[in-house]
Amino acid sequence: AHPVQPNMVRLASIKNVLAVASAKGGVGKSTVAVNLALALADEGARVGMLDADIYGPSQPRMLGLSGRPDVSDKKKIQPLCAFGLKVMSAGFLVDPATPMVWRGPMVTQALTQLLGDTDWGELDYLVVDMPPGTGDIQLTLAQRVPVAGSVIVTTPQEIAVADARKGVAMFRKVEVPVLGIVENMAGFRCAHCNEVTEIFGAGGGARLAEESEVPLLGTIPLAPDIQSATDSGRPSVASDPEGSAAAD
Amino acid sequence: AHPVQPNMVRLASIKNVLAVASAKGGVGKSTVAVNLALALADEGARVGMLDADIYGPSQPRMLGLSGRPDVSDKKKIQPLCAFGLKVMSAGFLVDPATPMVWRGPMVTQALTQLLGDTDWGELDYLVVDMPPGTGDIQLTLAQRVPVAGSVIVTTPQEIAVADARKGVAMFRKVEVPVLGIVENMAGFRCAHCNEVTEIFGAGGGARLAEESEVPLLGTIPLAPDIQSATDSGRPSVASDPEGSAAAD
Ligand SMILES: Nc1ncnc2c1ncn2[C@@H]1O[C@H](COP(=O)(O)OP(=O)(O)O)[C@@H](O)[C@H]1O
Ligand SMILES: Nc1ncnc2c1ncn2[C@@H]1O[C@H](COP(=O)(O)OP(=O)(O)O)[C@@H](O)[C@H]1O
Ligand SMILES: [Zn+2]
Repeated sequence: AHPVQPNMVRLASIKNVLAVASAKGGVGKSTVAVNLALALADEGARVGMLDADIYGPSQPRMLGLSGRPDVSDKKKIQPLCAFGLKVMSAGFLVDPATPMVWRGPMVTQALTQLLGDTDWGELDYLVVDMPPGTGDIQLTLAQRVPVAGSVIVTTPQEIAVADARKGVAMFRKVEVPVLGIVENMAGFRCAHCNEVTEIFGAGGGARLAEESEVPLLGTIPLAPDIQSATDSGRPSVASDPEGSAAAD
Repeated sequence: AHPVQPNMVRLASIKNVLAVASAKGGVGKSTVAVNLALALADEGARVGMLDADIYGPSQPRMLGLSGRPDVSDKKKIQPLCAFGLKVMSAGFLVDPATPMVWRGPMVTQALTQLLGDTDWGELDYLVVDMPPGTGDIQLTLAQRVPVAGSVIVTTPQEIAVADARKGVAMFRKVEVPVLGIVENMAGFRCAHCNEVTEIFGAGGGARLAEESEVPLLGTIPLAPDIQSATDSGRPSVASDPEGSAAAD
C-alpha cells in the first residue's frame, strides 16, 4: 500500500472509492450513482454510498431513508442502511428544509467528517455522489482520499457536454482516472404512440467519450418511471450494462 | 439612497439587481435568466446579464457570444453585447474546455471582480444567472450587492422542489425578497400524436409557490425547441407572462 499522505483521510477498510460526477447539475448524477451502487451490491459486493452534495443532498429521498444516525462512543457515525447499501449524507444531519448556507471551508470540513468519521466497516466499493462544479468538494475528495476512478454523467446536449468535459479535465488534473461516460436522458419514447423524441438532442455522450478516449459505459433513456422511482425512494436498478461495465 | 455598507460593491448606475436562482442544478436557471433579460429588454429597459456560474458558465453559448472583452485604461472590463443585453461571464475570460478548479475564496474574488470591474454603464436591470447550491457565490452576492429580488426556478419533481425550497429559505435568510417561482420542464407534448406526458411529474412549482406565499410567475413546457434555441445561441423569448410579471 502507498504511504498515506499527511492530509489523507485513512480509509483502510475501503478497497475502491468511485466518484460519480459531472460539473453540470441536474444531469442525473444521483440517479446514476444510486443505480451503480445497487448494481454493484447485486453482484455481491459490499457497497457504501456517500452523498457528497452538502448543499443539496438527494440520496436520503432516493433511497427512502430518514432519521438521525447513531454516534458511537468512539465518535464514529453509524451509516443508515437500505437495499444492502451503507449510506451517509449531510441530509441525515439537518432538517430537509434548512439550507446549508456555508462557505468553502465549512463544506470541506463537513465532507471530511462524513468520509472519515463514518463507521463504514469493510467495503469493496464506496460510491461518492458528487455535487456540480469543480470546487471545494471535488478538490477535497481528490486530495484527501485515494479515488480509484470516476464516472462522468452527461445529458446529450452541448450545454451539458461542455460542463462534463470540464469534469473530465478536472479529474485528470488531480490524477483521478476517468472510467467512462454515462449519457442520461437520451431519447423519450412516448407511451401513447411509441415514437421517440430526442428532447435534449443526441450523441453528446458518445462524442465526449470518443474525444476523452474513454468508453461510453451506457445510455439511459428519459423515462417517467425513472423519475418516479427515484423521487419515491424505490430506485430501479437500470438493467443497464453500465453497472457491470463500470465495475470492471 | 442607503449609505453603502463597507463591503458593498458600488453599483451606483444599476437600478435593480435581479437574481435568477435555484439550489438545484439543471432546472433551467440560465434558460429562464436569458428569457427574463430579453423580455425586459424588449420592453425598452436597459438590461445587463451577469453569469455568476464561475464553474460552469452557460451564457456565452446561450447568447452566441465569444471572444475576450476589452479592458479600458481605468481597468474597467467592457461587457460584450448581444440581443440588446450587456453581458459578462467568466466564460469570456478562460478557454471553454478549461475547468476552474478553485476553492471558495477564489470564486468569491472572481465574482466580486465581474460585478465591480465591469463597465456596466446605466442599467435598469442587472439579471444575475446564479449557480446551483447555497454557498460562496450566493452569500457574496447577497452580502456585497443590494439585490432587489430573486426568481426561483424549479422543475415539477419533488427532488428539485426540495432544493428550490432551500433556495427560497436562503434568500429570506440573507434578506433578499423572493419575487416568485418559475416552473420549468412542465409537460412534454409529443409532436407525433399531440399527447402530453408529464415526464418530471406535475404541480411542484405551484406547491412551492403556495407554501412560500409567493406568486407562480409562469410555467414553461419541456420542449425540444427551447433546448435547441439555447444550445445554438438563438434564445427564444418565451412569450410568457413570466417576463412581465417578474418585472413588476
Ligand atoms: N433518465 C431519466 N429519466 C427521467 N428522469 C430522470 C432521469 N434521470 C434523472 N431523472 C430525474 O431528474 C432529476 C435530476 O436527477 P439527479 O439524479 O438528481 O441529477 P443530479 O444529481 O445530476 O443533480 C431527478 O428528479 C431524477 O429523478
Ligand atoms: N423547458 C425546456 N425544455 C427543453 N429544454 C430545456 C428547457 N429548459 C432548459 N432546457 C435545457 O436544459 C438544459 C439545462 O438548462 P439550464 O438553463 O442550463 O439549467 P441550469 O442553469 O439550471 O443548470 C439546457 O441544455 C437547456 O437548453
Ligand atoms: Zn406520441
